[in-house]
Amino acid sequence: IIKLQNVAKYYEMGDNTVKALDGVNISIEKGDFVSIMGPSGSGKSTGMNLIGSLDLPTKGEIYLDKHDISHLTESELEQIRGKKIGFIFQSFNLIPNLTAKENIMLPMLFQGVAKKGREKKAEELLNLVDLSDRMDHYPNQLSGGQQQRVAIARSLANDPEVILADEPTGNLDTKTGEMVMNFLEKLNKKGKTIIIVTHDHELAKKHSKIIYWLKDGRVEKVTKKIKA
Amino acid sequence: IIKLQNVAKYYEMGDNTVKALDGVNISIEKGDFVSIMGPSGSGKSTGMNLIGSLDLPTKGEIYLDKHDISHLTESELEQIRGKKIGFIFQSFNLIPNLTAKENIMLPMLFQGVAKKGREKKAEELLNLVDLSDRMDHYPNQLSGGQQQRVAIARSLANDPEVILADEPTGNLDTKTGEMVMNFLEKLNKKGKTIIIVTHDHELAKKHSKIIYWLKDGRVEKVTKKIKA
Ligand SMILES: Nc1ncnc2c1ncn2[C@@H]1O[C@H](COP(=O)(O)OP(=O)(O)OP(=O)(O)O)[C@@H](O)[C@H]1O
Ligand SMILES: Nc1ncnc2c1ncn2[C@@H]1O[C@H](COP(=O)(O)OP(=O)(O)OP(=O)(O)O)[C@@H](O)[C@H]1O
Ligand SMILES: [Mg+2]
Ligand SMILES: [Mg+2]
Repeated sequence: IIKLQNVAKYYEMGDNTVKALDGVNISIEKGDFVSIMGPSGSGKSTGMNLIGSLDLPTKGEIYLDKHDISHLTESELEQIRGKKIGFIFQSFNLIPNLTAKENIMLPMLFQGVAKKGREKKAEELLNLVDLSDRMDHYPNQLSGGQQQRVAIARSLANDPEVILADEPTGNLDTKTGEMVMNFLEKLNKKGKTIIIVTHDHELAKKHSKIIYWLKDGRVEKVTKKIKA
Repeated sequence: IIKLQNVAKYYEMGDNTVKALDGVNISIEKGDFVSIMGPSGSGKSTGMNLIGSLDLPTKGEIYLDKHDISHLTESELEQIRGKKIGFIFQSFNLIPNLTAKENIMLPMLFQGVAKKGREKKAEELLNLVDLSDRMDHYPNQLSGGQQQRVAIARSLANDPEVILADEPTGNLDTKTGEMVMNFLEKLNKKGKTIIIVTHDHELAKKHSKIIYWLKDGRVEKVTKKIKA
């Protein structure tokens, strides 16, 4: 369903070139549960942005459902993204002047869902991440982990086929983190494709079937779980 | 060195009161290495802000070096903070239009350190967190873990007596996280007081002597390491 072919992402910094990704090949099948791991600065979030069509590569091709998306316009990318991809950002990216509930309703507004439907779905999702009693709080009135859970709920608003989660449990205690991971596994069993970036090797081993290990902008190795 | 006595922090939300902390007693000796753990939303960051004199309690007293700081003015608090306390925030709070190096130099500027001294110290700290090759990047040109490391370096700029770290390894891979924790342990051996919030029980057990467990705004229990 998603393929990165010889992808590179370079940033020009004066007369220095930062190679965030430098020749990466990643192939993800529909219904996979994939983890991406690697040292800080190795290119994981950059990879996620490219996979999620939030950014375009400097070199190489990106295929989503066999379509080459590496040369689409921003508005064409937006169309695909809004319907198919749910993104949980490493720094959450919540809208500061919208409440938790409004933040979760926003993606549905862009897909033309009626108000009653948006409200009902947002309340279900808030209940799922155990934040029903915080729905009218603004992001700066929420704890770090509560903001992360709002970001998680928001990514599920349009029932996307592909969920990209950049360190989704980084700010959560073990119990809450496991609840989130178990829910992602449930979605995966229903056919959703899940790609997570995590620093937690135990978490990655427990829930995903494939782990891509990045180092210095390249894929260092791929480990696969063999069902016993 | 730091004491919270019957401290409460309430937020009025319309006709609802959110009790972020509801009667907390915490006593920290000079040179301690303390961890604070607990579920998401249990009051850890709120507690850290009060300990770090970044906020004032609704009820109760806060003592820093036996002085009751719960009734000082903002400018009096600023004085104490700048000299004595280094804070690593859960969401980093880097200044977006300053480079990594400038962010680290800023606290020293407030303490009247000369430019040469600020630059030298910032470069040492950047080297310590392995970011010498990123010193001229702006926060939005850094990975999540790199931003966290800049926040860590910045907290050490004025060589503070007390270091407060709110989930300092949340965005770091295991190896980089251990490097940070080992450095905090080194500072602790030199006499610094370290207080960290973490969701990583292994980390807390390995490095700290005392763990305060929060739940629903209260201290549920305290566990202490007994040297074998
Ligand atoms: N400005 C505010 N207004 C209203 N409620 C707030 C505000 N700040 C925090 N809270 C609430 O106070 C409680 C404690 O928040 P705090 O940030 O201390 O939690 P935490 O233990 O650090 O959680 P996490 O592990 O998720 O970071 C939360 O339930 C939060 O919703
Ligand atoms: N806009 C940018 N300009 C310049 N360099 C950048 C930019 N964005 C990212 N980088 C660099 O690209 C590299 C990869 O960044 P990326 O955010 O993908 O890392 P990461 O693997 O997600 O790290 P972490 O685990 O710390 O979140 C980093 O070294 C970073 O400094
Ligand atoms: Mg990242
Ligand atoms: Mg917190």
